[in-house]
Amino acid sequence: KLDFKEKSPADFFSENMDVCGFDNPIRAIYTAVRELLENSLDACEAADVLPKVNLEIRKEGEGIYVIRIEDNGPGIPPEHVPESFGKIFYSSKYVMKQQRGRFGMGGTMAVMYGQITTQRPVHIVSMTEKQIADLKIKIDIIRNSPITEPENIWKAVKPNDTGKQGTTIELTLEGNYQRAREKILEYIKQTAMIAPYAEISFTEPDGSKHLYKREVEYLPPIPKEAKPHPRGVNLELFRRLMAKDPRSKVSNFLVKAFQSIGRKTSLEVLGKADVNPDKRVNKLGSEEIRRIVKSLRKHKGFRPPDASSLAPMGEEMFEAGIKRVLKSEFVKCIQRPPKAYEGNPFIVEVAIAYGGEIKVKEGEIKLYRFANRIPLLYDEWNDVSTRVLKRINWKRYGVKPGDPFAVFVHICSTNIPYKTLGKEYIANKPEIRREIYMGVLQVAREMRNYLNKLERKKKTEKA
Amino acid sequence: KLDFKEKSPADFFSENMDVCGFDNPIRAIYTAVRELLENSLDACEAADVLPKVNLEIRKEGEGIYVIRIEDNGPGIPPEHVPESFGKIFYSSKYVMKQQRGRFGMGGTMAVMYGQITTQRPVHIVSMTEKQIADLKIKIDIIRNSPITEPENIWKAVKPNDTGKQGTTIELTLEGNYQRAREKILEYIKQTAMIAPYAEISFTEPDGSKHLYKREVEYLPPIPKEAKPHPRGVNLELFRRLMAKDPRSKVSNFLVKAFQSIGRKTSLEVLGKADVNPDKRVNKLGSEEIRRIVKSLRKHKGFRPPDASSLAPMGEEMFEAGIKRVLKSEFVKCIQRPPKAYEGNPFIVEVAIAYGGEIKVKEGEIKLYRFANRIPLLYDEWNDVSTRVLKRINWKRYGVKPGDPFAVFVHICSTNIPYKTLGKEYIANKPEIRREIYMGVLQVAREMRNYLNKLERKKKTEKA
Ligand SMILES: Nc1ncnc2c1ncn2[C@@H]1O[C@H](COP(=O)(O)OP(=O)(O)OP(=O)(O)O)[C@@H](O)[C@H]1O
Ligand SMILES: Nc1ncnc2c1ncn2[C@@H]1O[C@H](COP(=O)(O)OP(=O)(O)OP(=O)(O)O)[C@@H](O)[C@H]1O
Ligand SMILES: [Mg+2]
Ligand SMILES: [Mg+2]
Repeated sequence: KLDFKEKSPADFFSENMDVCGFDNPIRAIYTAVRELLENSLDACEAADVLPKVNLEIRKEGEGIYVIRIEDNGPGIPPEHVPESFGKIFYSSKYVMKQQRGRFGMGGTMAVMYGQITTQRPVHIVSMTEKQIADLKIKIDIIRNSPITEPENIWKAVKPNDTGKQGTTIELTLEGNYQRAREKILEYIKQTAMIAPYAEISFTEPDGSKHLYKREVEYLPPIPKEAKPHPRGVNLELFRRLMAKDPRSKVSNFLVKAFQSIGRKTSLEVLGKADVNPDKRVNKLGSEEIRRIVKSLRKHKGFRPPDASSLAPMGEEMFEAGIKRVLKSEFVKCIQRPPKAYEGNPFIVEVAIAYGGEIKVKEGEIKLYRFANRIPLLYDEWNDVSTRVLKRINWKRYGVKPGDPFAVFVHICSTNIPYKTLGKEYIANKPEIRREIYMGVLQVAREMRNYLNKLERKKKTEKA
Repeated sequence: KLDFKEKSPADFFSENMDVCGFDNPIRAIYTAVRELLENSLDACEAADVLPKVNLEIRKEGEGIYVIRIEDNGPGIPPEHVPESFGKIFYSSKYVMKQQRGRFGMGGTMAVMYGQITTQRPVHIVSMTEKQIADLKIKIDIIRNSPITEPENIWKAVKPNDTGKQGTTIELTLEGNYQRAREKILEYIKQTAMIAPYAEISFTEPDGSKHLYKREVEYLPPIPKEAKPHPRGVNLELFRRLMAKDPRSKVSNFLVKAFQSIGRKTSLEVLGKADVNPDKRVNKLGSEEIRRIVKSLRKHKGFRPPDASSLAPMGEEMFEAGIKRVLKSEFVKCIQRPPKAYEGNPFIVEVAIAYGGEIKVKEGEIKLYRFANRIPLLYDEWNDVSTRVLKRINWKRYGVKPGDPFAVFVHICSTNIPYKTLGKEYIANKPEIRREIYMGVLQVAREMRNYLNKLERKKKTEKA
């Protein structure tokens, strides 16, 4: 009488859309815009192309909108288009480098929400270097697999002789644009601030156009895939790395599988674990593996992680972006050194701004949060950055909540520890919290110096 | 050069444990306890058995604990044990009635966290009416499938001639019991308050025992599986219901597929949709289906959902539980009438208590949140109940933040709209928010009357 069932990921998420950021028609249209724009920016950056994205939202009917997004990225290889948008947990981003996408579900969830609320397929035109694919895609939700129109996708693929590349997506969904409008505009504005090399045009349903021109003409260096950092490694990860390199001597394996481990460190770690460094990986016993992992986790002297898998803003670019958008007289950004949590390299960048067009609610502290260049506009109360700000005694820095200052926190990592699949807020990881705290103290001190100077200047002027 | 990959759900969640409530060793041991205890209580209630649960946490080594839980429930059929704990999205609770479990992943995630951090299998002894199964289970994470010891589970199954039934689980995991202790104890205490028919014993690593005896000797009525309520139905759900009943006339289909639709309402809805009531379901065109769903969503006159799929506390039982635990002089509970959001029936119960052992932080309002009899102890800031409390002008009710009063919100539904897979907080659904708001106003007024009486009594005594 108990009915045991298995569900596919698509089936599961179709009944749990709240955990993916599709709570209601207001939030859904925001999340869909977010997921599509992040995909376009990821694709352009990974292909080393200065992004040019046209976003348009048209009204189709009462409470029904069409989101159209067009980018100048590399396009999507035709054979991967159906599953990229018709299968949950399908992605080209399951690799260890900084990108906005990571879950392999954002695009598919937007398509699913559109399908659930309007029954309409998503329309994709993908122009790669050699081919153009023009496809409509729905999701077989029970099976977690795409249904393509035409059924044989190759009937809709032809050679690309236009010289242009990029992806165009049209998605129809139930939405409440009026109530989502302010958040969508803020999201695009903050995206332009944190990705000043991107050109983004946005056309609203009523025809109003917004254009964010490129402010810089160069991309940040493309992140390279990294090996895991040994700090915080766990037994499962260790065993998976072993499975890829079973015949190496364990001392060589440690150097090859992890970043920041050289020959000397490898021998040190194995010494403390009491494991013969010349033993082959596939000959290690369970207890030896356990001791190696324990020794890795206790080891204090690892080189900090190499930052080549990350693409931080950089202090100057971040300050310039904030100045341009908020027009503040004082802006200071600090980039903390690279660290790792649970094997994942990360860099925290903290900025503070005073004056200009900063609008602060009474008694509140204005906090802008970013993760891998994604602006986070919801659910800030439980976010790790909010927790840090609560601990700061702002009086010591010459300000109080409600004063015209704003704090900016940008976390870059190969794996952002989101608490929700809707990428709303970030988990309270002690290593990350510490870096945010140190960064906030540093920039808060700089702001205090600036305010003191301002104060002295006022006094000299009065006298 | 782009590496497109598909991941199984287990593989995905093994790298995204933060979205499931396993953020770190403190939170993980709490979440594992939660998931296991909720499974035991669900199983006993569904089998109409007064729950008796023994929970024990033992220290195994430095930062390593064993959680052992034993219940007197129906046990798990041996053929379903491996996948119940070794496969994500496998569940007997994918049905439309109130239960704590719903996702089909809690138990498996606890096993996975234990395996990732200690490589140990979970040990399960399941005693059903006729069989005893004694199995160790690990998860093939890449494949999302169980690895059982013994490989042929039937070698570990024998007849049950003990006359006893129930499930015993031993799970070894990395945890930080010291820092999780307070929350675990609070969780068990609040569970005893909201499930006063359960007997729960808890033994801590240092040997201290806590026993929560049964306060009532009867179970709430067992929820029955419900049909969806038409309010807020969407096109995808409608099509799936159609697929189950293709040959009925659409007027009969509406009455059979949904609760709260009688013949008269069915004809009304079809009339507004301009669809022939005698047309067979499998003959309906896309446009007709669209109009029917639109008409269902706009229809104002549906009977409220039948509450037989829900198991609210009831005002008296809730008040008694609060009085017993907090010893407050004044406790008032209001049960709101059954409503629905997005096709899911729900009932909100709100209570307020004044005085007694209520501890409130300065300037804060003490809020206890429950969903389907699960105490929610984390991430309250973004919860729908917190949003409601922020809108209340407490001065009008004779109290201010920091006074010794507490608000309790219990939401029962066939589908609780959690925002996280760790079941931390609840999405801001307008229908639910409205019922909480109305309930809080009602109980706040009762508290004001009580405080006024108290005030008058003081004055008469002085005079
Ligand atoms: N505009 C685009 N240009 C090129 N490739 C794209 C584009 N949009 C999506 N893709 C491809 O489709 C895949 C699936 O996208 P989807 O948004 O579902 O997941 P993701 O971006 O990998 O992860 P996340 O769920 O975190 O966004 C991506 O990994 C990428 O390879
Ligand atoms: N103590 C128990 N007694 C009887 N059955 C159990 C017990 N624990 C687990 N089960 C069975 O195992 C299944 C899987 O449990 P699991 O916790 O993974 O998912 P769930 O409870 O269905 O949903 P959720 O993820 O929301 O908890 C349950 O649906 C139930 O059938
Ligand atoms: Mg994406
Ligand atoms: Mg469960």
